[in-house]
Amino acid sequence: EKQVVAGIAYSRDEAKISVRGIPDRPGIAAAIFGPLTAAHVNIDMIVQSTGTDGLTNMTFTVGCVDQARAVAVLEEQQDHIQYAELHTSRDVVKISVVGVGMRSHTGIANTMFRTLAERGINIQVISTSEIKISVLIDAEYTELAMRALHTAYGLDAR
Amino acid sequence: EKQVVAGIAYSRDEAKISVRGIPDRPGIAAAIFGPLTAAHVNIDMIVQSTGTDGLTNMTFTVGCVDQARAVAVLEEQQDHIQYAELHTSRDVVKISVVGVGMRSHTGIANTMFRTLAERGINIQVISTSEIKISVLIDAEYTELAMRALHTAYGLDAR
Ligand SMILES: C[C@@H](O)[C@H](N)C(=O)O
Ligand SMILES: C[C@@H](O)[C@H](N)C(=O)O
Repeated sequence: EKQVVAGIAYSRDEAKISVRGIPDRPGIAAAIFGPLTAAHVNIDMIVQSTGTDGLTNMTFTVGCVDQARAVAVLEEQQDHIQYAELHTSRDVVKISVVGVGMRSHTGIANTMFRTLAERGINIQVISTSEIKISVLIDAEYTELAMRALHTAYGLDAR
Repeated sequence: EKQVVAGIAYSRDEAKISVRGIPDRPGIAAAIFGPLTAAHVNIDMIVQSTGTDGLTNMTFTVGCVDQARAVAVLEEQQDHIQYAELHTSRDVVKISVVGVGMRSHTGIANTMFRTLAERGINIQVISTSEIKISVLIDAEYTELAMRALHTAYGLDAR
């Protein structure tokens, strides 16, 4: 069944910042984004899935120009946020598959994940909305992933 | 500064499914979504942030009608996916704040997180796209959260 995909986009201007081992209780997300807002850091993706044993991880991305400032803000706030580890990397690329009305984007997501798996590309972060699936992968796979995904969704001939 | 928010939406037809302690290596996302696609499960949100020590958690939501089938598919595939724990709950609500052109949605996100924190509401899952911020919270807070967010973004008078 032909999946209806409008296009595939990528962005290299993404610095990934992961805050790990944060308490999963009210107020922690505000303790992270309050200072970042005050420092005028432009956030792109924000991703947090469910935690385990009262702790969770949160990953977000900023434009590369804001990476150092964002990290400095978080390091100042470590006592207030109480994270165990802060990890950051610019070696990532965001790749987004945009569907056309994706209530059931299970099939579109499956094609994306299968295509990346077949080429041995590890998916670091996943975030979806109604019309889009975005992943963060290692930047060195940008061209390989983009070519493979265009083929997988039948976008080559265009 | 007045944040430009187009509206706030919520959906109670969400069953949260968390797969915890999955290996963070190529092919695992495909091992999860391949069988779910074959079982015609309609997925809404998919959220995975960066892992720790080679393991990560993935959370996704399905319409309540698909919850039992999705859980059965995952339980059959436990050896193949190698997750440590599967957790599911219908007691959640998805609340989404839709902005207008949100390159810098840091401020909009901050208002959302602060407003929920002030009322003691824990944020279980976060996922964003360019124009939208979605969170999963406990369903019992639906009315309180919607009212508080409408006030916070100045949408009351409309
Ligand atoms: C956890 C899962 O996303 C894994 N990293 C994969 O690429 O499939
Ligand atoms: C981890 C963080 O999202 C926390 N659960 C909060 O509500 O702020």
